[in-house]
Amino acid sequence: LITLRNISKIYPIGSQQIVAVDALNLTINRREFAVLAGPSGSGKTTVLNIVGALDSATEGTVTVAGENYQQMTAKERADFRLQRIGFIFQSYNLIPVLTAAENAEFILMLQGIPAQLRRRQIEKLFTELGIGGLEDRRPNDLSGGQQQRVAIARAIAPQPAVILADEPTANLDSRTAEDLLELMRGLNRDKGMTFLFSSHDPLVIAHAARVIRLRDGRLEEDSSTPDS
Amino acid sequence: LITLRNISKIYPIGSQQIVAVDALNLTINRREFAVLAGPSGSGKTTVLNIVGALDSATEGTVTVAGENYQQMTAKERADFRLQRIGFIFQSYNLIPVLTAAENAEFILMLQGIPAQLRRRQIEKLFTELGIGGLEDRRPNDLSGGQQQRVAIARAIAPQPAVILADEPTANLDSRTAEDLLELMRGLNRDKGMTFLFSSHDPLVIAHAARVIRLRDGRLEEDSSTPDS
Ligand SMILES: Nc1ncnc2c1ncn2[C@@H]1O[C@H](COP(=O)(O)OP(=O)(O)OP(=O)(O)O)[C@@H](O)[C@H]1O
Ligand SMILES: Nc1ncnc2c1ncn2[C@@H]1O[C@H](COP(=O)(O)OP(=O)(O)OP(=O)(O)O)[C@@H](O)[C@H]1O
Ligand SMILES: [Mg+2]
Ligand SMILES: [Mg+2]
Repeated sequence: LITLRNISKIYPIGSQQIVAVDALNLTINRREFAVLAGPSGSGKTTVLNIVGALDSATEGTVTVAGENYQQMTAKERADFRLQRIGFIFQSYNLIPVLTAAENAEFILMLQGIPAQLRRRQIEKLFTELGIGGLEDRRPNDLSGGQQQRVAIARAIAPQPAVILADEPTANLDSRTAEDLLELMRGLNRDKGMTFLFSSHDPLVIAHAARVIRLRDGRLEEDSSTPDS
Repeated sequence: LITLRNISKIYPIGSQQIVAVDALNLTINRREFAVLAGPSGSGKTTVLNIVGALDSATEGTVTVAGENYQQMTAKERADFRLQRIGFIFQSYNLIPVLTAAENAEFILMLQGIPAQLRRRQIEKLFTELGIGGLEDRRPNDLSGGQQQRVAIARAIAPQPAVILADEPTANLDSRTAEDLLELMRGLNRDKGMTFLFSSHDPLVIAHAARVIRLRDGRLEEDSSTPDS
């Protein structure tokens, strides 16, 4: 489903070259439940951004669902991302002037789903995420972990083929994180959604069928558990 | 050092009253190393904001270092906070147009410390936090965990009497989090700095000499380890 071939990302800063990702080769298959693990600064967010067409690689090719990103126009990549990929950002990126429900239902609205049906879907999802009742709050009136779950709902609601989740449990207590991972494993199992996380959280790593370890932008280890 | 007496925080939202903190009594003594623990939404950030004079309580009194917050003017509270309290925000609040070093040295500059001396102090602190070499980057060119450590450096650099840290390890891997907690315990032991954390992280809770558990805005449990 997702193939990264010899992917590098280099930022020129002043006279330096910062190598954020270094000649990475990676294949993610349909229905996988995989996590990118590694120290702070090891390249996890950069890899997710490249997979999600939010960022371009300096070298190498990215192919997602048979589509080569470099052969698409900027508009085609944007449309592809909107319709086929759900992205949970490390810093949420919620829109402060919209309510939690308006933030979460955004893509459903673009897909032309009628308002009442959207509201029902969002309310159900919010309840499953433990934020039922918070639909009409603004993001600034929510706790950190509540904001995180609104960002999660926004990515999940359109049921995309692929979910890219950057540190989705960073601001959640272990009970809430467990519930979230159960929810996501259910979507993986029952709807065939592919999940690629980046995470430091041992809980996420424990739930993942495959752990891809990065260090200094390079692949250090790539292991699947035997029963996955 | 810090006394909260019968503290409540209530937000009126539409026709509802949201009780974020409910009749909380708490005393934090000098040199403590304590953590506020509890589920997402249980009131940790709200309590820290009240202790740090960033937010006012709806009911009850807050006394810090003998000063009653309600008896101070807004300017006096702001000065007090700037000089006596270091705050690490759950969402960092770094200034995007300043470099990492400029963000971190801000209060040292207000204190009139000369530029070269400031730079040396910040470089040393950045190295201890594992972000040495990132002084001249802008926050947007840093990873999530690197931004978090810039926010930590900003709070620690002026060596305030009290540090209030809201989820300081949320975006850090366990190795980096361990190093951070060692650094903070060193400051607690050698400089007598008082630390009050809010955290979900079992690592932080394990390092804390005292764990104050919240649930639904109320105190659920308040326990010190025998050797602390
Ligand atoms: N815009 C940029 N300009 C320069 N360097 C960058 C930029 N963005 C990221 N980097 C660097 O690239 C490296 C990888 O960053 P990335 O955000 O992918 O790390 P990460 O694994 O997600 O870290 P964390 O766990 O802290 O979120 C880091 O060393 C970071 O400083
Ligand atoms: N401005 C506000 N208006 C209304 N309700 C609020 C506001 N700020 C916080 N709340 C509510 O108060 C409660 C406590 O919030 P707080 O941010 O203190 O929780 P927290 O323990 O820090 O959670 P987390 O672990 O998710 O960061 C939550 O239910 C939250 O929705
Ligand atoms: Mg990251
Ligand atoms: Mg909080």
